[in-house]
Amino acid sequence: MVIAIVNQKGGVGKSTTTVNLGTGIADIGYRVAIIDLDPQSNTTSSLLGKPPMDGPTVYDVLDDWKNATNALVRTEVENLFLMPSNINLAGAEIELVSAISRETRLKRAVDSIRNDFDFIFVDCPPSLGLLTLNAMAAADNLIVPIQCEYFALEGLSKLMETYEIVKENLNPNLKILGFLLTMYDTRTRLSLEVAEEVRKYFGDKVFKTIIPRSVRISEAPGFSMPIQKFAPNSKGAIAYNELAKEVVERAQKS
Amino acid sequence: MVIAIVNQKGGVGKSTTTVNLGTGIADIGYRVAIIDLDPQSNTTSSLLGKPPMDGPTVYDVLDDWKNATNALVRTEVENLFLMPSNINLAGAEIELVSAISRETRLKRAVDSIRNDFDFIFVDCPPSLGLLTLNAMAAADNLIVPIQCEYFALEGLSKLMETYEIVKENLNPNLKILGFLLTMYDTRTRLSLEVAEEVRKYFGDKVFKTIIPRSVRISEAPGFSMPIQKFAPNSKGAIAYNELAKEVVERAQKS
Ligand SMILES: Nc1ncnc2c1ncn2[C@@H]1O[C@H](COP(=O)(O)OP(=O)(O)OP(=O)(O)O)[C@@H](O)[C@H]1O
Ligand SMILES: Nc1ncnc2c1ncn2[C@@H]1O[C@H](COP(=O)(O)OP(=O)(O)OP(=O)(O)O)[C@@H](O)[C@H]1O
Ligand SMILES: [Mg+2]
Ligand SMILES: [Mg+2]
Repeated sequence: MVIAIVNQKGGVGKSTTTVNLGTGIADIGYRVAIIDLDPQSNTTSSLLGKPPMDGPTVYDVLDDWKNATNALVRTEVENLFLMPSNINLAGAEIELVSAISRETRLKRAVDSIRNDFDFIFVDCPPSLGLLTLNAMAAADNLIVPIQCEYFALEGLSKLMETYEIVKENLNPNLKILGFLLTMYDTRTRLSLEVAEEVRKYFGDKVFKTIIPRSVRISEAPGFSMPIQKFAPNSKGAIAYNELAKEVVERAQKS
Repeated sequence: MVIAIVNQKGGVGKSTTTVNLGTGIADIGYRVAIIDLDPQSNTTSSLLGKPPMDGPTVYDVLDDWKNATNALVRTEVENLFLMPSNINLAGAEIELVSAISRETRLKRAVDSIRNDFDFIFVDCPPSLGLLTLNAMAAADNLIVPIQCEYFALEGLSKLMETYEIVKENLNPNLKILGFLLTMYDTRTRLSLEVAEEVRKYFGDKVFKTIIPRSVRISEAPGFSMPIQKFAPNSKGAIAYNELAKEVVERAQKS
């Protein structure tokens, strides 16, 4: 199953969720690939430290889908592979505008590796441009991280609009696997109010698992480790492992 | 003076800084305009509640610079005016690609209102695409908010590269007014380490004022108020007022 992690709002936990959810599912025993489609390459640095010096990256894969298998590298986590991004990707949004089949270039690549993995996650940049459209065209499902802050609901109507457009024009089978509440701070009313509001809108589509705000989660990337390796007994690691189980369950039902 | 608030990393406090710094400077007595160049329009909703139902927005101004004066609306803050954005702006990145003088459309508009204000702030989306290029081409100075988290330094080299390209090709007088440390959490080592690292790289360019992580700051947009109106004696309001003084001082020297 191919899952894109999307939300054009910045800093809501897309990369953090991609790394820690991917690890949680790999730890269960599934074969997982992560594609870093964000030019900032936060996911790549969270798993590898530095983008690899040589070899193809996701930029080369958008250029030629046949690079896909060679672009996958092992990570420190068993069963978890990564298609890294690097700074070249920053130019892709503009370069793709005039390319042939500009919205489905990633889909060609993903389809060529789909049978080698149980789950493929795609981390997206904070925009609804051509990179995110490529991810939505290639995916079976979306996961939408929502930060428990005031601006959380503002951009969702545009995201849902884009989802409908992609479904109509590029990928009729696309579904939303769920909305994930992140950086939930039990000490503030704001988190509670936002969570209630999100559940009012999206009901059962909201994952039962809530990711708490936790300093350990924000420290882990500095050691190039997912939270499960950096602080295995922390509330962040437990939450992402719970989420992994919930995602697998939903995937089997869908 | 025209100041663009830029950082392609998402969720670092660009909109929050635009609203609260703009208010701090307007409260001193200067005439201030804020341009919301982010399709998410978080700055617009922080000051107005909802994007205005009619009248030109920044999207119409990019289309025709003569709309600039009509697009400015009063806010609840004395001396503070806003050029709002709305959802139409989301299409602008792709629409601008083939437009005439695509990188300097905002500059034409800003130049037509520049003499009516002491300060003009431009809030940018989390990307280095055509909207942010327009802001950098129109600005005299940049302020770069940096969240005190691990990923903070990752994207800065690309931002500096873009700054150099804009200086060489579009705006030779562009300068960096300063780097602003935001969401500083005194309880964590991570904030301390990131702050030290940033000062090592950028020395005196880093503002002395540090913005603390504060729940009151994240609650204020829910009441469509800047922090100075929502919680005037909070550490967040005091910090942004300190920053306002520091920005005015630096502006007078530059
Ligand atoms: N549950 C959490 N608790 C505390 N900090 C968190 C949590 N999740 C993420 N963070 C931190 O918040 C910041 C933003 O998270 P992240 O980079 O994953 O968001 P993103 O949506 O991928 O951002 P972008 O829009 O720039 O791609 C990071 O510094 C990260 O370490
Ligand atoms: N000093 C602070 N303390 C606590 N929360 C903050 C602070 N500054 C900003 N926030 C909150 O963090 C979130 C991100 O801030 P903001 O939206 O201003 O960042 P941004 O860089 O404009 O994001 P984007 O990249 O999406 O445009 C918001 O929910 C905001 O309320
Ligand atoms: Mg990210
Ligand atoms: Mg913003």
